[in-house]
Amino acid sequence: MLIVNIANQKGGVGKTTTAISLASGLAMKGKKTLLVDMDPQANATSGLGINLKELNKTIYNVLVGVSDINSCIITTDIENLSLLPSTQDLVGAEIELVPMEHREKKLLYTLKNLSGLDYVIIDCPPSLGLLTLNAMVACRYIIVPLQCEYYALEGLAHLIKTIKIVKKELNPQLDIMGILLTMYDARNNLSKIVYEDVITHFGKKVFKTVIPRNVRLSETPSYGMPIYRFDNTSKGALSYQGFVEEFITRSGYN
Amino acid sequence: MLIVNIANQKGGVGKTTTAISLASGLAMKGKKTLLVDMDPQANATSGLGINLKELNKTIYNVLVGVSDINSCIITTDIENLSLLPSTQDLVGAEIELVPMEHREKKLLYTLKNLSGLDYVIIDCPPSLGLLTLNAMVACRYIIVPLQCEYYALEGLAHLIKTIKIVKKELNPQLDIMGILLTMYDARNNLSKIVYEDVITHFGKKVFKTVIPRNVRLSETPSYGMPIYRFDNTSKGALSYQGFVEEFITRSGYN
Ligand SMILES: Nc1ncnc2c1ncn2[C@@H]1O[C@H](COP(=O)(O)OP(=O)(O)OP(=O)(O)O)[C@@H](O)[C@H]1O
Ligand SMILES: Nc1ncnc2c1ncn2[C@@H]1O[C@H](COP(=O)(O)OP(=O)(O)OP(=O)(O)O)[C@@H](O)[C@H]1O
Ligand SMILES: [Mg+2]
Ligand SMILES: [Mg+2]
Repeated sequence: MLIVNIANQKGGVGKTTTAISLASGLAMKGKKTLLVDMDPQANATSGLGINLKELNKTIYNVLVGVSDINSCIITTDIENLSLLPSTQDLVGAEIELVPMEHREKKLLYTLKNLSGLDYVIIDCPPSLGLLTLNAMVACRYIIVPLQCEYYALEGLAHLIKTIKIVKKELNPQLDIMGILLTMYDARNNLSKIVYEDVITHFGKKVFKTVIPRNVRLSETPSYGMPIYRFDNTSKGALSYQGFVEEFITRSGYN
Repeated sequence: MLIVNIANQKGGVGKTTTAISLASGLAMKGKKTLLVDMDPQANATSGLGINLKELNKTIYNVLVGVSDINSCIITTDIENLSLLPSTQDLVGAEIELVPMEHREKKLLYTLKNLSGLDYVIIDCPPSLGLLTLNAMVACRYIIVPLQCEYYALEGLAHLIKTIKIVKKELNPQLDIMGILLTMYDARNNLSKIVYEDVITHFGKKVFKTVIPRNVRLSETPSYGMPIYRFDNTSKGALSYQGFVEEFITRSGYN
């Protein structure tokens, strides 16, 4: 079982879109995959068409409560893809976890109760607080979606510094699997500048697949389905399919 | 002195771009304005060309430490615009504030030590944690930038619910001044659908000015200046100038 985290404290860079596209892409290739939604916005949950109001148990019950993770996981319309859903109440967890013992290891201990899975993909909120920290302590790899814009690039150094500290203090197996460039717009110079800059600094750590800006990717969440089901011939679907292939190679699984 | 908060827990919707464009627009009209950067990403600080490494004191010293706010405020190269800068260390404040008394009122008490200002504009991080809560308790109005996309629209109900609770429990004078539609792309249907939906539900609460998607707005932060200095004839600059006018009318100040 390989645990991978999709993280970046910069908001709106494509974390959820990448988490859903990767998890569903792996499931459609027959890999048993669990998507964990660690964001109080619960976008990964609604992006798969799940109605938040119908959920009895969520990740909140697992992190702050005493529920067993297996009683909170639900199936989705996609074969081989299951989901640990989020809730807006999770926003309180960041405060409730603070006084607890092993507050940054709650997710790590919970995921140990899972079996029969090939991959666990974790979608993170846009912050470096206790929820993202829990995900960084629990995972083997981090994938960093990077929007081709200035503020996103600026925040990268801080994210990498944080990952190094977590690796040294809490999770020695932690590594960045790669940086995925998202919302690349070939018509605009800024995208090219950011792309060149990232390749120069991070070389092989940058996924060869670049995700273009593609309106179908922003439309698909309103239909509650991954891009492959919404418009399988779109540039968005094709680029994420390429990313899933590259991910499988980098993860060393076949 | 009117205190206004730019907030939305959804990431990447244009909070910082709106905060900088509003604060600098007001200053250029001769209003004494302070921009408060409450985000550990410190984008409002770097977006005004300030080098984070050269800062001795920041908002961290004010919220968690014991420094007087007036000793932490710096001038910018825009006349009438001053800044309370942020730092990446602010990410620790969310945890350090939890055990403190009046943890949600730290900013409120601090801003009481200010004088000689017409406006205070607060840029918030993409979350509903203690930093954003402090800003909601301290302000009179909230402006909600709303990206014309599905996930952003979905999060609006949760944001409004949270604002109602803060108004009832902590800050009775709190109101939403308005919802500002951002990154509107006339070529794409989704923008029109979101626009219609918001107007139907929120009517007059929606600013008449709509901010179009404009590449100059994503380029300007890398030059460390507000849009008016970078490209004053761009669609981005013209639409934000219209917004500043509308803001002055709605705020009742002249
Ligand atoms: N390649 C793309 N092209 C066009 N739109 C995209 C693309 N990727 C994502 N989007 C849209 O951009 C917005 C931001 O993406 P998304 O919500 O996945 O980012 P995020 O990093 O998860 O945001 P947050 O920081 O709020 O969690 C969404 O409305 C999404 O539908
Ligand atoms: N109208 C616009 N057109 C094009 N790009 C824009 C526009 N407004 C903002 N941007 C760019 O989009 C990105 C997101 O905007 P911004 O950083 O202001 O959002 P935010 O809500 O402050 O993000 P965060 O949630 O991370 O704080 C930035 O790179 C910014 O330069
Ligand atoms: Mg997300
Ligand atoms: Mg911002």
